[in-house]
Amino acid sequence: KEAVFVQNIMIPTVTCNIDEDTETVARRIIEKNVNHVVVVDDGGILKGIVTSFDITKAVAKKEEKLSNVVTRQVVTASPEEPIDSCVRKLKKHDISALPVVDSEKKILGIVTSEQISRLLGE
Amino acid sequence: KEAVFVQNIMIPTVTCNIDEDTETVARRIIEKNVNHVVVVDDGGILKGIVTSFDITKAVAKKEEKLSNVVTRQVVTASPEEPIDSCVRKLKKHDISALPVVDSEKKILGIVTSEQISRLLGE
Ligand SMILES: C[S@@+](CC[C@H](N)C(=O)[O-])C[C@H]1O[C@@H](n2cnc3c(N)ncnc32)[C@H](O)[C@@H]1O
Ligand SMILES: C[S@@+](CC[C@H](N)C(=O)[O-])C[C@H]1O[C@@H](n2cnc3c(N)ncnc32)[C@H](O)[C@@H]1O
Repeated sequence: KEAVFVQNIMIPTVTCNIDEDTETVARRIIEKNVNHVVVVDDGGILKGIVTSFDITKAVAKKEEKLSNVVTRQVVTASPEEPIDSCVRKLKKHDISALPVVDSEKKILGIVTSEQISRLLGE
Repeated sequence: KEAVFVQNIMIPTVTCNIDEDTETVARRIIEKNVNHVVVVDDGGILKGIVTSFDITKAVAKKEEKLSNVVTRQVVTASPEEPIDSCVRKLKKHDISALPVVDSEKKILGIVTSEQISRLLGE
């Protein structure tokens, strides 16, 4: 098995801004057919993450504001990071995606357990 | 690499009944910390699947009834199925979990891309 790195399997991110409302983000998740939306500022810098799990939490807790469901402390990956390191991070935090950032926290892409699992189907 | 089969990595399912409402299922997703809920009848037979993606769809489309967001045509796996076959099914249908059933469609567990990706971290 050749070593695989994040840059080989990362995909483009679907993003939103912290000022958008929950319903708008929910529509984007459905239109783009993804489960993870990365929250960025106007310079493309990582500010948080919102997933379909968080939208579900908003339904369960009757929460309206996006800023109350966004996760701010985001676990990330770097492009040169090996896949086995990502898998350990995903397992440790019980999450299924890692936004990929550069040294200034600028968003470069996202790596998901869906993409990682596909390495086993080849 | 030893061959790995569904029965080696499948986990217990969180289930619901088609008569429950969307908010109750959303609360169960949050309480159990999962993204997939399997819809079963009183005999434990597979009837559909509801995910946090579907609850997000209910928010995006202002849909109240669970029966209008449940996916009825479910792609499944069997306990003796090899993992690479599951990965191809997940990719083909753009989904991230396969309920595991016996020949009578009785629910035995679920296999997710999260569990499959963990095989690469060992
Ligand atoms: C703890 S997981 C539990 C459910 C399931 N394992 C999953 O991955 O969706 C759900 C929570 O993780 C958060 N989350 C997802 N990816 C994350 C990441 N890279 N860093 C920090 N939190 C993340 C989401 O915002 C959500 O509140
Ligand atoms: C097509 S996926 C797209 C988003 C993302 N790839 C994911 O897996 O959540 C979302 C839809 O797939 C459906 N789904 C999930 N697992 C399924 C399965 N095993 N068989 C059929 N449909 C499934 C859900 O009910 C949901 O409506």
